[in-house]
Amino acid sequence: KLSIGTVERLIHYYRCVEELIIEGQTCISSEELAEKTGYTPAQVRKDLTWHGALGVPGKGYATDVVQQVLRKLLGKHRPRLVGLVGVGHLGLALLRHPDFHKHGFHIVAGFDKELTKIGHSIDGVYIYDVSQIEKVCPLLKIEMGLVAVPPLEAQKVSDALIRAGVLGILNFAAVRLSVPSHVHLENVDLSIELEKLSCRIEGWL
Amino acid sequence: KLSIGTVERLIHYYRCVEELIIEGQTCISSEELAEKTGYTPAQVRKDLTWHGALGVPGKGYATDVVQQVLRKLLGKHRPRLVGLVGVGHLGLALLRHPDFHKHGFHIVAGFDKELTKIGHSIDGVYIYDVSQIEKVCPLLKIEMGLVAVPPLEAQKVSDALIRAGVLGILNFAAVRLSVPSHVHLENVDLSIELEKLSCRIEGWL
Ligand SMILES: NC(=O)c1ccc[n+]([C@@H]2O[C@H](COP(=O)([O-])OP(=O)(O)OC[C@H]3O[C@@H](n4cnc5c(N)ncnc54)[C@H](O)[C@@H]3O)[C@@H](O)[C@H]2O)c1
Ligand SMILES: NC(=O)c1ccc[n+]([C@@H]2O[C@H](COP(=O)([O-])OP(=O)(O)OC[C@H]3O[C@@H](n4cnc5c(N)ncnc54)[C@H](O)[C@@H]3O)[C@@H](O)[C@H]2O)c1
Repeated sequence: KLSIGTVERLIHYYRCVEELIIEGQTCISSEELAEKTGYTPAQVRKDLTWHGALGVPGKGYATDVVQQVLRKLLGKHRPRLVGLVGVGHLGLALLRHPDFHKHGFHIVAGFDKELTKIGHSIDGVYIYDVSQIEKVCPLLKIEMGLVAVPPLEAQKVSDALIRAGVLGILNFAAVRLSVPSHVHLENVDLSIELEKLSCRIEGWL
Repeated sequence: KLSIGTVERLIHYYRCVEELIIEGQTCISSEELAEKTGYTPAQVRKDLTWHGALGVPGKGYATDVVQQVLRKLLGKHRPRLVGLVGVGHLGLALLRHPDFHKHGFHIVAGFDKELTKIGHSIDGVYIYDVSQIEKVCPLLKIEMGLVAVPPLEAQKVSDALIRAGVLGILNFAAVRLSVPSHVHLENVDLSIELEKLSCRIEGWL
């Protein structure tokens, strides 16, 4: 099992080598990878060696080897299918953000309760009635749900996603959701990002 | 200087004791605080003692003492004023999210370039023309900026915020911004949250 810190570093290494491969770079030293991702060369070597990407002393690591090793680890060998519940301001921003797609995450269905939104396709994503979650998610093999509804609605849509077989929930609503132990929950709280920025400005960080 | 991990824990302790104080609880043990925040009691004790919140063995910590100590550290003794650039889908979701306000962050101005948005007030926040950033931010004492514009516009709005005296930028656009060394930059990349969730589902985390 990896720590969350390790996973974040591996994601950054992966994205870095992915760009380098596109630019035609076949080899990278731990110093260069460290500099591009903001970690120390020692940390980079420790992480890569631990996960089986062996480097050549004095030369570095083959970018395609690093990519292969990390691809498996990060589950990138297959597309990850996502359902979005709540197609409001935040939901629309999530639907239109090109990065998810670029990193292998595909929002394949939206769910809402507003009649003006249901039955339409936004950026190629069909919006279903929220009552259809349990029918549509298994059909489309959705394994992760984005909860972007108002706080009072979040628990019930999360329950519906779980009944539909979803294994992971990314929650944006400002409430503590309760999920069964086999379901993974990640909360996004942008005010925490503001707090960290504020601490940096205060000089504490 | 604190590590980012420590700052995140302190933020969670602060929010926890804030709720307890509202509920009238005057004392909390490290076990209870650990359980409510998801850390270990040993970590809680180490963090609080290090920062001057002394506990009574066998009894715990006075919630108001913990709040005072952390309040200073986290810069919460004063409101933190924020400007939002880009009042699109993401920008509107940020404007309407009640939590920022609750944690002492006040979005006091919005900036956009679309004529249909400029000159209006949304949820009590006036939307200025983006060309007014350098005039308005110092006047309103804005110290942090939220960059929620399309990727190709992000560097130039960030430059304008910096010329206006902003010390911290929270960037949502999928580009690497370049800022001078006295300015703090925090990037929000929700696809990283999806990656972490995916790793949890894969069982790696
Ligand atoms: N995590 C953060 O930092 C952060 C930032 C901004 C917003 N938010 C939160 O994200 C959520 C959405 O914000 P928003 O600005 O997009 O709100 P919004 O009101 O624009 O959108 C909410 C959408 O959910 C739909 N909806 C409501 N109840 C539903 C239900 N039971 N089933 C399906 N759909 C339902 C609405 O019809 C609407 O389309 C809110 O909880 C908000 O507080 C979080
Ligand atoms: N960080 C993440 O995970 C994440 C998630 C969703 C969206 N995003 C990003 O956030 C940004 C905004 O997304 P959105 O869906 O709200 O887009 P949007 O198109 O709905 O909104 C962009 C807004 O910026 C304004 N704008 C454009 N150029 C400007 C300029 N030079 N000065 C001032 N305002 C300007 C537009 O008029 C519009 O109101 C995009 O870069 C998007 O990729 C990031």
